[in-house]
Amino acid sequence: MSTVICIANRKGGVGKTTTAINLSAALGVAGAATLLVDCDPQGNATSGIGVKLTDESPTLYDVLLEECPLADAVQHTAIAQLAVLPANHDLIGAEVELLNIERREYRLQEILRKEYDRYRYIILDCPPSLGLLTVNALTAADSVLIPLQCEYYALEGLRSLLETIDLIRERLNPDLAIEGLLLTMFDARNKLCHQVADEVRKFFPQQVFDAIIPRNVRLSESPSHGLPVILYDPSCRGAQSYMELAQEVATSNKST
Amino acid sequence: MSTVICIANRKGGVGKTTTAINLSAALGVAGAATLLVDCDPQGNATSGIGVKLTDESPTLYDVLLEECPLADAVQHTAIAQLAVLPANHDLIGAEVELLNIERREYRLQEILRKEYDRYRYIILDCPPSLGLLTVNALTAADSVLIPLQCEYYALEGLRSLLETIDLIRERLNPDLAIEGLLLTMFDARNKLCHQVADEVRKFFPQQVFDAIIPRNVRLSESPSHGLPVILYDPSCRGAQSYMELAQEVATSNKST
Ligand SMILES: Nc1ncnc2c1ncn2[C@@H]1O[C@H](COP(=O)(O)OP(=O)(O)OP(=O)(O)O)[C@@H](O)[C@H]1O
Ligand SMILES: Nc1ncnc2c1ncn2[C@@H]1O[C@H](COP(=O)(O)OP(=O)(O)OP(=O)(O)O)[C@@H](O)[C@H]1O
Ligand SMILES: [Mg+2]
Ligand SMILES: [Mg+2]
Repeated sequence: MSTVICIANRKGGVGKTTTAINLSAALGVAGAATLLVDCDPQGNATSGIGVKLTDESPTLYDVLLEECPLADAVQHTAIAQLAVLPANHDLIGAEVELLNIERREYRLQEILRKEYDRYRYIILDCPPSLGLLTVNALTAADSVLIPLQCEYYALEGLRSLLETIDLIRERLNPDLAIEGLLLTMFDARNKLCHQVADEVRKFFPQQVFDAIIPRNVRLSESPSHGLPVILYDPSCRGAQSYMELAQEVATSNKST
Repeated sequence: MSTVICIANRKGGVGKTTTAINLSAALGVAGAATLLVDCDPQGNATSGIGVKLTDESPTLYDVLLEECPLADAVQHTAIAQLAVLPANHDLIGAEVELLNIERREYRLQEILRKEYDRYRYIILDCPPSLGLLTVNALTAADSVLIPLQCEYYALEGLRSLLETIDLIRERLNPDLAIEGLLLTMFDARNKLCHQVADEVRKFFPQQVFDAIIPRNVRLSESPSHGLPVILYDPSCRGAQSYMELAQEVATSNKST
């Protein structure tokens, strides 16, 4: 039994990678076998969690184009129960090369399906766009977790993101659910933050996580040490809030 | 005589739109005829500067596919010398439809070339990706202004962005120059900010603007009022820093 959660939002810089890394780490530390898949050619999740690639290291690119089995590309992390399928710049090529392949949207789903017995959670970090890599991730996922920065442009992008999710549900992945909306970089002193948060809860009453991720400098420092915040500074508010999030995610996905 | 400047960085949320809006506004207020072109299907530059579109309003999508001349799509703003070519969600379709057209990378360049007599500056806001819309913008531009958030992931993305610019220069736009690297959301109390800033100046000694954009809540509030910060709160540090930037840009592009 495995739960595949896609972390997506076309708006840039809202905390997708920070959430993918720290949620995966918190699930791993709690004892659940977790795989973090970096679906962004920027490779921020790969470097943020401390994986160092050489020119020969296999990545998601090689796995998607069937040049290497997933198990050969997976790398270990400082957390025993957390493994990473890394990405690098080559992944940009996959968007072009997959265009000519049959069932190109199902590529990632078919690959991850074989790993369901090995991992309890599979977390997918997406780039800030709605291209073929994000479509592959949304097709492979059981649910979508949407990080939302509490800023003006955040609400604008939400409608078109939900329209895209509806399209994916109609054409590619009928069971795609919404895991929840996560308020990120929340600064309690900032009036705009409260206004955006109230608006989001009004429009999506059942779907906003109780856990709120505060703006916390330790979260932006931890990737420069190649560590999830839970290992970098476990007592900081950033680490606490991601542990709360992991708790909520585990509770709502408890296998009955 | 016109100068076309493209605001680009594949990393998301680094201040591309905030820079495009506020640099354009500062240039317009200083008396230079300026056109802001929103090349992002998110349409943040369009809404952030207060343009309200109806379902019938022509946008960059219609202009790119030659269904309407640019002059019919351009909208006025609260600043006499600043006009906007807006974008909305339809623009996503352009990435697909342009694929089948001859000289698809030169579309925007050919359209803007006709406007060189009308505008002293044309500022292009790009989405956080390196797809056909960003390629069109880089091909149409005289120079690229790169906003850089002073955070760990900023440096990572810079190398691949500069490689892309080199490719564009080799194949599509031989005169493409770098206008400069702009440090954004700078928080003087944060050690990491200073470290990243020092690193950027070390690698690119001549190319970092003197103007530094501070993290300033007025910059994130102004789009919710549909105003550039120069009109929303002219005395705040955010407005001052963008006026300084406009001064530097105007000085380095002084027509001799
Ligand atoms: N809660 C937080 N507090 C402070 N800084 C944060 C927080 N969350 C993320 N950051 C920082 O903000 C920046 C943007 O976050 P991140 O890179 O995770 O966003 P993203 O949505 O993955 O961006 P992209 O759209 O480029 O993929 C990063 O430099 C990150 O370290
Ligand atoms: N100097 C600043 N101080 C405070 N907030 C800022 C600053 N610059 C930008 N912001 C806010 O940070 C968020 C990201 O900025 P912006 O949307 O301009 O980035 P972007 O690079 O255009 O994002 P995208 O990659 O999605 O296009 C916005 O909510 C914006 O209002
Ligand atoms: Mg990311
Ligand atoms: Mg933008």
